[in-house]
Amino acid sequence: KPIPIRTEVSLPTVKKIIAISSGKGGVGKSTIATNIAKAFQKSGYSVGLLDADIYGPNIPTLLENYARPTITHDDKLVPITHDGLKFISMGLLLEPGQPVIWRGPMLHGVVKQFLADVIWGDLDYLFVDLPPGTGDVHLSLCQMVDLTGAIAITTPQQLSVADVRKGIGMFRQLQVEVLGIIENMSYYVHPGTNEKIYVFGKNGGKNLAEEWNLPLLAQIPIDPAICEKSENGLTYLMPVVEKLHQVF
Amino acid sequence: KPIPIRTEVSLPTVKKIIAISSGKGGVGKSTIATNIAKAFQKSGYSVGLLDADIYGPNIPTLLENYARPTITHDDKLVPITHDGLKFISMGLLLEPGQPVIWRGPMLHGVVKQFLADVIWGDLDYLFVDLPPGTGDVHLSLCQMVDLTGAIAITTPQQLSVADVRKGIGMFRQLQVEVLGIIENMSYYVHPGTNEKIYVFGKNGGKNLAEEWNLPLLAQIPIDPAICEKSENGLTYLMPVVEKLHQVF
Ligand SMILES: Nc1ncnc2c1ncn2[C@@H]1O[C@H](COP(=O)(O)OP(=O)(O)O)[C@@H](O)[C@H]1O
Ligand SMILES: Nc1ncnc2c1ncn2[C@@H]1O[C@H](COP(=O)(O)OP(=O)(O)O)[C@@H](O)[C@H]1O
Repeated sequence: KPIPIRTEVSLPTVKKIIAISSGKGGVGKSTIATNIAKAFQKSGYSVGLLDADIYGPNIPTLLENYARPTITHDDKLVPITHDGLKFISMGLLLEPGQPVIWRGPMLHGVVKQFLADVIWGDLDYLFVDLPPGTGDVHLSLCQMVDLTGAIAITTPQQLSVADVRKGIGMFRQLQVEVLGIIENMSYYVHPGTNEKIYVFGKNGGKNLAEEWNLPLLAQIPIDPAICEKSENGLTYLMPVVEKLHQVF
Repeated sequence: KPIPIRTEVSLPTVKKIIAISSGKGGVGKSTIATNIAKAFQKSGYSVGLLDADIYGPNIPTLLENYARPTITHDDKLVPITHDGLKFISMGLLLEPGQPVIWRGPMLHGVVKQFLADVIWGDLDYLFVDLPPGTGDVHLSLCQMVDLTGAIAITTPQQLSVADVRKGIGMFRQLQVEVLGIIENMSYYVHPGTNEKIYVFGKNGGKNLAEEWNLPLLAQIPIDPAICEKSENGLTYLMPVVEKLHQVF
């Protein structure tokens, strides 16, 4: 029985809202969310990025931008603009290294605030970086706004594929369309020999895409340059802009 | 101001309870928790393993054991015994691939049930595999039982180190001792040339251990054999048994 969907929060100035999700942590979801947002922005769209991983808000680190958002007299948050990309994150509201030791209901409140009380303005796309799991934040997001869809990120590893499969199952139950799958850390190219080493196994994401009849939007190699600076991953995500347009 | 600790659940037959934690997902926490439990069991101790990752319960997959726990007439759960290791997981109570779409308070209930209503019997060690983040499950565990300590798992990557640092900060606030740090996926040994490739950077875990004056219990390489079968990681964890004894 599908869970009832409410549109508690209305964002009339935002055309499309896309969740970047996984189910499994550490698959590169935040890195990909940041690069997808930049890829759409570089293609000429107005884009926002909402960091909904309240316990592990890494977007400020990935953008190397820790500016404090200002709060207006009527308690609205002005998002930070980074090279034209608007973004908001719990990481901007905390001291570095400060853990957020909150229970579920507090998460619901923050997600609502980041959707309803941030001055997003006119946006073609708002990307939402979701935390691992299938809990409070996922439920709150899906019940508060009318999502255009979700992109599922996985690595080739079976454990990741199993958790991402649950994430896809959750979106189906919440009546949110999954737009496609991105497989990350697909292989490592040895710099000396140029051979592809499938460190984490082969084609886990590709097989998952076939299983659910979803487009495989990209297969991104393990690239140490991405570890050093997340935007080194941008070139792998540029082709996704065109692929997603075919899905809408 | 420290958060008050209650011992709501008493486990008189369990000598030590150790949390395996990270803060960041995908660092290999469940794989290491399973292998540490096995390493202690192979060293002659009676050991239990509690999978507290309710949204992503991977222990049954890692042990390749999906047996259904029986429930006694007075609603107690009999844990599954796998080669002498007692374990319980949400994964044993669900259909494969079934997502758990619950809010925080439900998690609290399950954690309490897995502590108080499972017939653990006499155990030298109970290892608890924690989910990513610093939320409901962490709070509930630390407030319900008197933990002996926690082991923090990280990869060398800065994003992981940052989230694990928050996890350590959380344990300090909850007055739980951190016993040591394990760095996982430290390097990849190229099979042809035997050279160490630091795919995810170098010494992130080692530096974190020095920063918090904690023992570095192990540095485990990326080993594709672990991906295929988690118990291939056991040899890397056997030395940890001895190292931990020096800490108690
Ligand atoms: N393709 C890649 N190659 C190398 N490192 C990567 C790649 N994708 C992500 N990473 C690194 O992996 C770590 C986890 O990425 P992150 O985006 O935080 O994942 P998640 O949001 O799923 O937890 C980060 O340190 C990041 O730099
Ligand atoms: N040292 C390692 N070498 C290769 N693969 C590993 C290693 N440690 C863990 N893995 C793999 O990484 C993935 C994530 O591990 P997992 O234990 O699920 O992490 P977590 O519990 O932190 O999310 C799994 O597919 C596992 O097989």
